[in-house]
Amino acid sequence: ENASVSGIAFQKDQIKFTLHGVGDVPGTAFKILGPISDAEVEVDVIVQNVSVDGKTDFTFTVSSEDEDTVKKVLENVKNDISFKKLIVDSNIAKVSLVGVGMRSQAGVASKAFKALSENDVNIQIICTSEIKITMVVEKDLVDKAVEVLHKEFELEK
Amino acid sequence: ENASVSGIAFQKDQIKFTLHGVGDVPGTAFKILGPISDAEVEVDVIVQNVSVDGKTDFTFTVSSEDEDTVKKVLENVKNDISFKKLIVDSNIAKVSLVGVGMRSQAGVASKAFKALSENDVNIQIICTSEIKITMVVEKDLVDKAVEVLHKEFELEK
Ligand SMILES: C[C@@H](O)[C@H](N)C(=O)O
Ligand SMILES: C[C@@H](O)[C@H](N)C(=O)O
Repeated sequence: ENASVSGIAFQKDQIKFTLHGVGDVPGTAFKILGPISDAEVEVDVIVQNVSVDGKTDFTFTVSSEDEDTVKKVLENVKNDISFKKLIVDSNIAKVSLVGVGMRSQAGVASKAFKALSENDVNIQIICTSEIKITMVVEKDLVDKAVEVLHKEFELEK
Repeated sequence: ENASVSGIAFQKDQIKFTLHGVGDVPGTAFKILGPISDAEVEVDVIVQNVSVDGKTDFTFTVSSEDEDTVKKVLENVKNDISFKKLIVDSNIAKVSLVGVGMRSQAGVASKAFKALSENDVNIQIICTSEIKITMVVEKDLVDKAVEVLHKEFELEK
């Protein structure tokens, strides 16, 4: 199992924007991200879960330096997309486990989640692909998270 | 922009489990995924967005053949994790855009979202990493989604 995790990556200077309570209809994701991309802002993580009662949350992270640009863009699209509230959080960091064949091992993910929970690191966002588990945690906890995961997966620092 | 998308992947025989309304405290993700991994079930996508009022939704997909195993496992953990309801949906498929350097191009994501919305394909889940945009759509729409994305990004079938 350990053999499949090849490294831990992290990124601190990010800011998270969450549009809480958007309508789950075709076009919503484009109405949010289209204007952001037109403003030439680089987006990192995009995450959206299933809707319940027709509403869902749409979250994306950008570099901290783009905070004002994104706020302006979202101000302009406010009338085009209905959402209950905008949650902006700059007190975050991204931590990723990188490896190959990870997907087939819920064990890797659960091992990472266990190690973080034993060290009181709350996981705010989780998003996985075949070779990567991406998590967002509180900025102050990212160093601890990276250390805990290095130890858990027996990786060199 | 197009140059950065190298392919489209899809997977049909999946089933999506969503624990709606879990507590956003350390240990929750492990309590859900630990038993699933102990049962040797292969998990594909795991996605969780930020919590609002201390609650969030935890979704993961597995192969359709593992439906009964996962249901049994979740039945056993029900008392250990508080959640409002379990939503199980086998009418889904995964569609992914694969490429390099994709992250830096919100443009790629917004282009994909636009093309899908113009063809009335609703996106149920979105989860991105640097080289991949993963989406979950209704099973009946996956062929159309793949075709639309091939055309949009000028890829060979
Ligand atoms: C919420 C958003 O993803 C919507 N379902 C869409 O397809 O654009
Ligand atoms: C919801 C779940 O991810 C929780 N925040 C945890 O850390 O386990």
